[in-house]
Amino acid sequence: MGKIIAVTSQKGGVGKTTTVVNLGASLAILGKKTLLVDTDPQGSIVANFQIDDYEVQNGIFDVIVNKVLMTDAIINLGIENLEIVPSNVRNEKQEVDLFTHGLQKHILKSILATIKEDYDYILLDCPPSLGTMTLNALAAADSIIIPVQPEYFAIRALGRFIKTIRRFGQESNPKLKLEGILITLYDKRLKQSKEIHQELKNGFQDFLFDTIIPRNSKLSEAPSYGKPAAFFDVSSPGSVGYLKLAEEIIQ
Amino acid sequence: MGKIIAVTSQKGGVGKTTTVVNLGASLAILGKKTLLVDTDPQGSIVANFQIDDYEVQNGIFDVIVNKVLMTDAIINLGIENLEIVPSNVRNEKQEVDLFTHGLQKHILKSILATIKEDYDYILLDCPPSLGTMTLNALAAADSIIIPVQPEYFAIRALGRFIKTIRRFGQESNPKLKLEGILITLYDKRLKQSKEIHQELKNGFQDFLFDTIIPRNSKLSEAPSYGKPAAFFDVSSPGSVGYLKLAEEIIQ
Ligand SMILES: Nc1ncnc2c1ncn2[C@@H]1O[C@H](COP(=O)(O)OP(=O)(O)OP(=O)(O)O)[C@@H](O)[C@H]1O
Ligand SMILES: Nc1ncnc2c1ncn2[C@@H]1O[C@H](COP(=O)(O)OP(=O)(O)OP(=O)(O)O)[C@@H](O)[C@H]1O
Ligand SMILES: [Mg+2]
Ligand SMILES: [Mg+2]
Repeated sequence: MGKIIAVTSQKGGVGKTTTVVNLGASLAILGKKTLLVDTDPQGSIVANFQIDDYEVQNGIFDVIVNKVLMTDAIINLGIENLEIVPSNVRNEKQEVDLFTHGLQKHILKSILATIKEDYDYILLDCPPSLGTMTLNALAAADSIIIPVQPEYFAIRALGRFIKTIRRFGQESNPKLKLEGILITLYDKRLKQSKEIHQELKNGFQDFLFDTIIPRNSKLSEAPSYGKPAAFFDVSSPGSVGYLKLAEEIIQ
Repeated sequence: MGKIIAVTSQKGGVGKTTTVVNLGASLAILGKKTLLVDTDPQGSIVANFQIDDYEVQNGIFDVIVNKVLMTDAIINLGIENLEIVPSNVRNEKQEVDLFTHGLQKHILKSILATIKEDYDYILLDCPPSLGTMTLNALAAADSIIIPVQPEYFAIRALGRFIKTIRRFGQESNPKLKLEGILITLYDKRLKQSKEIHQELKNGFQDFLFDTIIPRNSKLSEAPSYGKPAAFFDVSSPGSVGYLKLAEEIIQ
């Protein structure tokens, strides 16, 4: 069925990578064959699974720049239904090469076309900017998820971002949909969490996921266990949040 | 004396903007004439002081793209010793124009030269990427501060980033110094805070500031008060942290 979902936001540190890793794990648990693709040159999705850089042969860099086959960059984690393509950008020269090759916005789309039908879901992790990799992800995706931390500038930034994506979509990917806006890092001890949640409901009612991801230490500790939270503490609020999100998406 | 300090990191959401706003406020409180410059096209430093976009006439965008005088972009906040230059990028076309003009890496440096001696400190807020605005900030700065959140990939990302900056410094700004690495968002309830702090001490001993900025709700709530935490709750851990940092820098 090959549904491609890009997880993107221009704001940094809002849980794009955490969402890709944990939503991916949840979809896998629920029986959906899932591929995680790291398009962030600074990305370290592999490190969430305690795979060291020296164990990685090929990644999205090698596929896009050196025309390595996508199938040669897919890492099997030994976890049912979950595979990943690391970013594998080792230094700044490689980052520049990736950027230059990425100027052809549809290169990622054509690469994913070669393996799309092997998976139920392909999740694309994006860097915190509207650069070539994010634009490639937007050109390739069927839909996008925008994680939003409930902090004071979230609404303004979100409005601008959605405008930009709509315009880009009209030019380069008219079928691009908004899967949903996901509230992340919700901290119930902070008054702003409730305030901004309400503002988001007022402004973006139809697009907000019902699921809210709470701030939960299990999610940030997960890399020290080498696996997503659902695989070592499935009843933690963070794990439950992402499982619910997966169910919401699968409906 | 005009010391220019760029606050920069490739990781998103680590407190670059929070550091610029609160360190700036602290330097002002300690009697140093301080200017905050927002080089982030997505930036909203003004919103921390409850200034609305429609109240802003000129910003770094107008100075760099339309050759407006820097002095015409400086906003007096009515706070002693503290002024700001907003980013004032209103839409994507402006963001592209800023990018294109920013390809001349020394344009920010020459702009700042016109007002450098009017201040004791000029703090530059950077976006979460090594794009044209960050490169301009690095070319213009006397020194840099790198905020680091103690999370599991912080060390690896930091090492790569410092390498990149060193190389850039050699080419474009040989006198560029590392003012220090600042641990931010330190959460004493998380075991990883202490672990990563220790790893940072082991790897970057001489460059770590003694001051650590704790996670403190006063810092994230500040925008709802329209002023940095030190101006409404000076004894909060967040305020005290940034005041100590200012003292450490002034020495
Ligand atoms: N719900 C959560 N609870 C606790 N910690 C979280 C949660 N979501 C994310 N984090 C932590 O917050 C930090 C930032 O998250 P993450 O790296 O996923 O954001 P990002 O949007 O991918 O950042 P970037 O913009 O740099 O790519 C990480 O240390 C992560 O472990
Ligand atoms: N010490 C702290 N305690 C509590 N909240 C904090 C602290 N530092 C930053 N924050 C909050 O964390 C969020 C991210 O901080 P901030 O915007 O300063 O990071 P940034 O590095 O500038 O992000 P970006 O990479 O998007 O520019 C904001 O909501 C901010 O209020
Ligand atoms: Mg990320
Ligand atoms: Mg910022």
